[in-house]
Amino acid sequence: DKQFAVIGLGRFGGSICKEFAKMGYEVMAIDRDLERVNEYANIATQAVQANSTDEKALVALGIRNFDHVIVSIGEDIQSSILTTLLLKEAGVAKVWVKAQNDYHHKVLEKLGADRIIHPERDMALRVAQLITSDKIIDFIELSNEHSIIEVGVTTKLAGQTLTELDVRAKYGCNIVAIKQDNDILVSPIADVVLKPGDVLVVIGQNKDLARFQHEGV
Amino acid sequence: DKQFAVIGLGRFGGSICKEFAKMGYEVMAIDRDLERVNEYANIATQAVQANSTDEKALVALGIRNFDHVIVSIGEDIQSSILTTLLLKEAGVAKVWVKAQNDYHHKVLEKLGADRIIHPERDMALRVAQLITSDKIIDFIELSNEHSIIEVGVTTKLAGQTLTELDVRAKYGCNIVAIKQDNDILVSPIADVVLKPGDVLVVIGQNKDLARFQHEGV
Ligand SMILES: Nc1ncnc2c1ncn2[C@@H]1O[C@H](COP(=O)(O)OP(=O)(O)OP(=O)(O)O)[C@@H](O)[C@H]1O
Ligand SMILES: Nc1ncnc2c1ncn2[C@@H]1O[C@H](COP(=O)(O)OP(=O)(O)OP(=O)(O)O)[C@@H](O)[C@H]1O
Repeated sequence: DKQFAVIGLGRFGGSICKEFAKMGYEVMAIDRDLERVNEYANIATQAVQANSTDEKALVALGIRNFDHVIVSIGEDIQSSILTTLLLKEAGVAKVWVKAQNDYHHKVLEKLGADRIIHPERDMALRVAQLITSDKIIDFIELSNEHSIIEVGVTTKLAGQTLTELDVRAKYGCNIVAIKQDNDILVSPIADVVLKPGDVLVVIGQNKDLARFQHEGV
Repeated sequence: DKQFAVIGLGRFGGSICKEFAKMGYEVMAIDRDLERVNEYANIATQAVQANSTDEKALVALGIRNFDHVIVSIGEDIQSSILTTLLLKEAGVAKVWVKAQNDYHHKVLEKLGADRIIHPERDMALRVAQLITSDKIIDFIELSNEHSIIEVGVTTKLAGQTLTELDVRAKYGCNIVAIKQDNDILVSPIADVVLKPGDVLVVIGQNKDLARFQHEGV
């Protein structure tokens, strides 16, 4: 059974603890602020007050026994960096760190952080896409060139089946699911008749998706 | 052409401004902290120092002419709430707000916020899934019961084609794309021979995806 610890109980770290608890996983919640620690006393398996830049404190917590530690210290970039260094030096296998900006990211990379996370920046990219494309209900980046988008079925598309629409031939995109009446149809869906208010989940290259949005919807 | 404004230039609001600028959209960047405003002077179309809880300041900025305003004030929940109230009363059509917690979310809902965003919490859910499932490379929630996951092709699956694997019949999941050699194959992909290191992008109901992960990969 893997041992998890979260250092820094802000919105990100705190949500990770809550999710672990909900999934039935044990987690040690660590923060230097006693109020935060108390907030998680009944959520995490253990909630401990400690300053993670204090090597002795980390040793006392037995941090080297943890398989996976998440560092979610925000504003104090130097503390986040020092904590990451100490964790990797202690031999923790997986250290995932929330980064504040590109400089923070570069330093963490050099220190061997196993994964660097930018929650606000990644969500901002998604929100910017949603705001600027009227027809997109949701947008998920798969790679630099491919995405998955959700678009609503308008009167233009309603009454047709996917076979009739033939999105693959016309736009090079694939409709992988249809959200209809609070349900998601995954497959086979070629003969489903589209209704206004349905949502198409479409995968493809960004330029093809853009064309589909503008001409096909 | 739509007019966008962002109030609060933290990591989330600041990234929205940078993304709008990159996409070629005009945006007004607003913050009460002059240092933040100066940071965005060369990024946003306009960068203005203002306290968004000051109704006169909002009127002076012509805020009612904006089609879409994003409120990304973090720690100061009361300022975020008051700002949202003032924007909706000023008649701004779309007000999207970053929320700190569930209480903040409920109040924003009552005030008519058009979309409420939880970047850190949503990313935490995704990270918790990734950490606890060894085989999942990425995970995107489509709804309460459906997700898209990315799993690596192991020696167990290598050498076969999707037709041979027949994931749809065995697990009720759909493989919608294959990441192979830095490329993404969207379709048709039934006869592609899987190689170790390839990544399968799979859509399905969560319970079916869990079964596929445990037995099929
Ligand atoms: N050296 C440290 N040791 C332990 N905890 C720390 C240390 N430095 C900061 N913290 C804790 O990290 C938590 C998160 O920090 P902060 O609120 O600055 O981050 P944040 O990035 O704004 O958080 P989020 O965006 O996830 O809400 C705080 O509760 C703080 O007490
Ligand atoms: N009343 C206000 N008017 C204008 N700007 C404000 C107001 N209150 C706060 N701000 C600004 O909002 C910005 C973001 O606030 P803060 O850093 O607390 O949020 P945050 O949620 O931690 O940000 P993020 O997670 O996006 O980095 C700050 O730059 C702050 O100056």
